[in-house]
Amino acid sequence: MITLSGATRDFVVGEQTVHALNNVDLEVEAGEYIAIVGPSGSGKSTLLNAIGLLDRLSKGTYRLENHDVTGLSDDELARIRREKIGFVFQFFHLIPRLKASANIELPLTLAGVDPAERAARVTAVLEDYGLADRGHHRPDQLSGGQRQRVAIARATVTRPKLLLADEPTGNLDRTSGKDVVHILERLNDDGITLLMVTHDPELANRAQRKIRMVDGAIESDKAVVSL
Amino acid sequence: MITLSGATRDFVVGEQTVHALNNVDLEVEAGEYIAIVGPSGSGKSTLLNAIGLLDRLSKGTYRLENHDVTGLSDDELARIRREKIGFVFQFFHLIPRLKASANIELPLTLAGVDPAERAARVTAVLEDYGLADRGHHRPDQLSGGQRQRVAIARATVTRPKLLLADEPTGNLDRTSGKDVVHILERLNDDGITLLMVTHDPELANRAQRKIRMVDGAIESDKAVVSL
Ligand SMILES: Nc1ncnc2c1ncn2[C@@H]1O[C@H](COP(=O)(O)OP(=O)(O)OP(=O)(O)O)[C@@H](O)[C@H]1O
Ligand SMILES: Nc1ncnc2c1ncn2[C@@H]1O[C@H](COP(=O)(O)OP(=O)(O)OP(=O)(O)O)[C@@H](O)[C@H]1O
Ligand SMILES: [Mg+2]
Ligand SMILES: [Mg+2]
Repeated sequence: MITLSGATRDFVVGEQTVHALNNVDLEVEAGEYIAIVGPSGSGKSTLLNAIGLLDRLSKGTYRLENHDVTGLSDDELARIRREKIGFVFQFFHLIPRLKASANIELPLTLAGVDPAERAARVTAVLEDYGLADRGHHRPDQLSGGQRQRVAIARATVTRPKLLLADEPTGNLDRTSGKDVVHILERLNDDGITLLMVTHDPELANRAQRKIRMVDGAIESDKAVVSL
Repeated sequence: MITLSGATRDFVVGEQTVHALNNVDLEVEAGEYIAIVGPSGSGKSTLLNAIGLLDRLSKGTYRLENHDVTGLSDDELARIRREKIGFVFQFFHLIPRLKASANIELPLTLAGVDPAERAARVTAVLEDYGLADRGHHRPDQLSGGQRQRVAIARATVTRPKLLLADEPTGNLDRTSGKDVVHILERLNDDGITLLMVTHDPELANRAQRKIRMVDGAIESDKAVVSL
């Protein structure tokens, strides 16, 4: 499903160049459940942004579902994202002036889903994520963990083929975090490819495969051995 | 140092009233090290914001260092915050157009510290928090955990009497998180009062006292028994 080959992403700050991704090779089959771990600043978000077509590579190639997406136009990338990718951002990026329910509904509207179906799905995910009484709140009227759950609900409501989650439990207590992960794992059981960046070692060990990044490179890429 | 009495904070959203803080009584002595835990949405950030004078109570009183601060003007609250309180926000609130070093330096400038001393202190904290080569980066040129550490550096660089940290390790790997907590604990050893909201049970168990919140109320308030 995903093939990165020699993937490099450089950032220039003044005189300095940061090699946020440094010659990364990666293959992901459809339906895999992968945890991405590593120190702060090691390139995890940069990797996820590249895979999610939110950012372009400086060097190397990216094939998504066997199409070379490296050189596509912004419009083409936006279309693929809308149709195939759900992204949970490390800092959510909710739309401030829209209530939680409207934020969650937006991808369904962009996908052309009819109003009745949209309303039903939004109600269902609000329930799933423990937000049933918070649908009318705008992001600034929500707690940190509630915003995080709205971001996750928004990314999953279209049941995308590829779900990319950047630190989805970083602002959640143990219980809310477990609830969220169970939902994401159910989606993976249904065939959705799930890539999750996480700082939580317990969470990482629930995946089938763990990729560890250090300084923009993949240091290890192994199956997770369940004890 | 801190006395909250009958502290209540209500939020109105449409027809609904959320009792984010519900009749909370709390006493904190100078120099204490307290963890605040509880489910997402239980009122932890609201409690910290009230203590940090970033938000006013709907009912009840707040005495800080034996002065009633409940009815003070915005200017008076701002002055007390500047002089006595360091706040690490759950979502950092860094100034987007300032580089990391300038973000960290700002409280020192507001406190009237001279330029040479400011430069020395900023350099020292950048080093402490593993950001020595990131001082020139703006927040949007930093990873999530790097931004978090800049927020912590900014809150601690003035060595405030009262340090309030809302989820200070939420975006940090285990190692960076430990480093940060060790620095905050050293400050507490030097007499700084430290209140930390955290979802990490291991972190919470390092404190001397643990306050658990549920639905806007303090459910328990106990000494932490070190095993
Ligand atoms: N726009 C940018 N300009 C310059 N440098 C950047 C930019 N974005 C990221 N970086 C740098 O690239 C490196 C990788 O960043 P990235 O956000 O991918 O890290 P991360 O592994 O997600 O970290 P964290 O766990 O802290 O979120 C970091 O050292 C960061 O400072
Ligand atoms: N401005 C607001 N308007 C309306 N409701 C609010 C507002 N701010 C917070 N709330 C509500 O008050 C409750 C407490 O919020 P708070 O941010 O204190 O929770 P928290 O314990 O910090 O949660 P988390 O662990 O998710 O950060 C939540 O249910 C939230 O929806
Ligand atoms: Mg990141
Ligand atoms: Mg909070």
